Order: sequence, then structure tokens, then C-alpha cells
Amino acid sequence: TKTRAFLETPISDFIIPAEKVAHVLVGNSAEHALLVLTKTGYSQVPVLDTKFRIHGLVSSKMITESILGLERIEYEKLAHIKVDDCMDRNVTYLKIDDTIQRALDLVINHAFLCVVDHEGTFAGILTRRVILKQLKKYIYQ
Amino acid sequence: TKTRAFLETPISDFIIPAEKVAHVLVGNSAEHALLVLTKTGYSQVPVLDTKFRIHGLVSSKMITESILGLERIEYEKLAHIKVDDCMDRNVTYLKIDDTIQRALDLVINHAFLCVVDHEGTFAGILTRRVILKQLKKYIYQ
Ligand SMILES: Nc1ncnc2c1ncn2[C@@H]1O[C@@H]2COP(=O)(O)O[C@H]3[C@@H](O)[C@H](n4cnc5c(N)ncnc54)O[C@@H]3COP(=O)(O)O[C@H]2[C@H]1O
Ligand SMILES: Nc1ncnc2c1ncn2[C@@H]1O[C@@H]2COP(=O)(O)O[C@H]3[C@@H](O)[C@H](n4cnc5c(N)ncnc54)O[C@@H]3COP(=O)(O)O[C@H]2[C@H]1O
Repeated sequence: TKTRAFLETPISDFIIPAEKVAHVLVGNSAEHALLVLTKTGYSQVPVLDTKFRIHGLVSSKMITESILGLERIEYEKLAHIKVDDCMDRNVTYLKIDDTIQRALDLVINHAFLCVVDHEGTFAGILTRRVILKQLKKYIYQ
Repeated sequence: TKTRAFLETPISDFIIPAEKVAHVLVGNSAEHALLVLTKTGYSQVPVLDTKFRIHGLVSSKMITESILGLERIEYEKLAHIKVDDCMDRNVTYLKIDDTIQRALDLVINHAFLCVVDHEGTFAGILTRRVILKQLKKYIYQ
């Protein structure tokens, strides 16, 4: 059926490849991470190491939260905090050979999903925008 | 057909009502807006006036961008900048009696949409999450 064919479509054609994904490296300062987020305009990006393994996700909210003092936002601390200490280490993954069915379940609660290959290396991301475009095509088929 | 019925479903049942939408008031400082974003955890929220008219959308990225100096992020300016000067005034709307068909077209490029009633007053928001849940139900029907 058209529905079965759609749900069993592999996600591989829809992944934004690793080289196009804005990210921050582990060990970088929270200030550097904030600059990357501001300049790329993305609200949340992966935190990777030099071997392209995923360590977490970081957002402006997580960074600001880490410097929220009792009286004021303690901006002077940003240069001295590592992104490792603000990031969310709980990352939901898709595997490179997963199907749209699996992706659809996960994008309900995640704006984007990190995709890993068979070695567990970061291969790219799958976004809600890409899934929504495919869903619209499917509906109008 | 099942598809026509789905696309012609009014969005009214799926709107997150205005009283549940985190927002910032026009005239507030950028610092206050940043605290609202950090504490509610949302990456972008509407900017409203006391009559519940929408003036724009604001995010941490827009706020940080407004204080990005040549040498450093100029945090001391935050208390003196109004959210009015950082926000994006270009807001895409849905009307309260629009259908899922219209919403589906717009959520491809917007994580959420502001919904207005017949007086042009802010009625709530429609999110990608809600549309994705309805799309999943439709597929599995
Ligand atoms: N530079 C840009 N050009 C055009 N449209 C833009 C854009 N930046 C944001 N948008 C729009 O806003 C949505 C939410 O972006 P956000 O940065 O909050 O959330 C993004 C961001 O956290 C992440 N993301 C997307 N592309 C990325 C990339 N190339 N590198 C790193 N992270 C990315 O995935 C989330 C969902 O992305 P998605 O495309 O579904 O949804 C995006 C897209 O529809
Ligand atoms: N407190 C929370 N509890 C559970 N899940 C959470 C959450 N905060 C964020 N999420 C998850 O992360 C997605 C992206 O949130 P974000 O804040 O970037 O982007 C949000 C935010 O900018 C706005 N938004 C959603 N609910 C809002 C509310 N009650 N007030 C103000 N803005 C809201 O609409 C965008 C899309 O929301 P959507 O629900 O589709 O998608 C949300 C949701 O799946």
C-alpha cells in the first residue's frame, strides 16, 4: 500500500549531512557556544568531539540557565564554563538505516534527531521540517 | 475521502490557548525577555501588548544578536534595550477558523504559528508537535 511504502522509506535521503550541521566541540567555552548559536541562528545544536562522536546538545537556554545567579545573570562566568557543563547529555538517536516510521514517532517530541552510522559516528540530523515536507507529499499523492 | 476530511478539519481543537502561551509584553527590557525565555524553556515566544495584540516574536538569538559588539557580547546593555528593538515584527498568522490544510503549508517553515480571532486578537498558537500528532493519527487510520 501507499502508506506501508511511505512508512518503510529509509531516512537516508532526508538526512542533513554532518558537514552541513552547525555544532560546537566539547571543551569549548559556553561563551564560544553562545556565539555559534547566535551566528548560525539555530536554537539548539549538537556537541561533538574531533572524532565526530556526539556528546550532547546545547542551546542558549541551557547556557543562560547555567549562569543564572540569585540576583542577576552572571555573564562574566561564560568564558570560564565549558559547554560540557551546560549541555544536555541525553541525546535521542536515529540509525542511518532507520525508516520514516521510526522518525515520525520521535519527531513528535524532538525538533530534530541526531543520526548515527554503524560505527556510532555522527552522520547528520533529521529535522521536523524535512519530515513535514515528506508528509505533505504523501498526503497529496 | 479520508484525506479531504483530514485537510478540512478546523484548527480550533488543536490551538494552545493564549492563557497557556508564554509571552513577553511590549516595553519590557531585553533582559526581562531573556529571563522569560530561560525560565519557560521556549526558544521563541510571542511579544504582546495588554490588549492581546501581537507585536512580534522574540528569541534568545535575537536578543544576543542585538548586543553583539565588535569585541565581546555587551551584556550590560540588556537592561537598557527594549524587547521591541530586538524582536522580529514579521509574524505569520493563522485565523481561528483556518483548516489543517493551511496550517500544514505554514508549519513547513515555522515551528509554531500565532492564531488570531476575528478581531485580530491573539487567540493562541498552533505548534508543529500538534500537527505532527494529527498527521500520525491520519496515517495510521
Ligand atoms: N537558517 C535558517 N534558514 C531557514 N529556516 C530556518 C533557519 N533556521 C531556522 N529555520 C526554521 O526554523 C525552524 C526551527 O529552527 P530551530 O533553530 O529552532 O531548530 C532547529 C535546529 O535546532 C536544528 N537544525 C536544523 N538545521 C540545522 C543545521 N544545519 N545545523 C544545526 N542544527 C540545525 O534542528 C531544528 C529544527 O530545524 P527545522 O529545519 O525543522 O526547523 C527550523 C526551520 O524551519
Ligand atoms: N516545556 C516543554 N515540555 C515539553 N516539550 C517541550 C517543552 N519545551 C520544548 N519542548 C519540545 O521541544 C520542541 C521545540 O521547542 P521550542 O521551544 O524550540 O519551540 C517551541 C516554542 O517556540 C513555541 N511554543 C510551544 N509551546 C509554547 C508555549 N506554551 N508558550 C510559548 N511558546 C511555545 O512553539 C515551538 C514549537 O513547539 P513544539 O511543541 O512543536 O515543539 C517543542 C516540543 O516538542
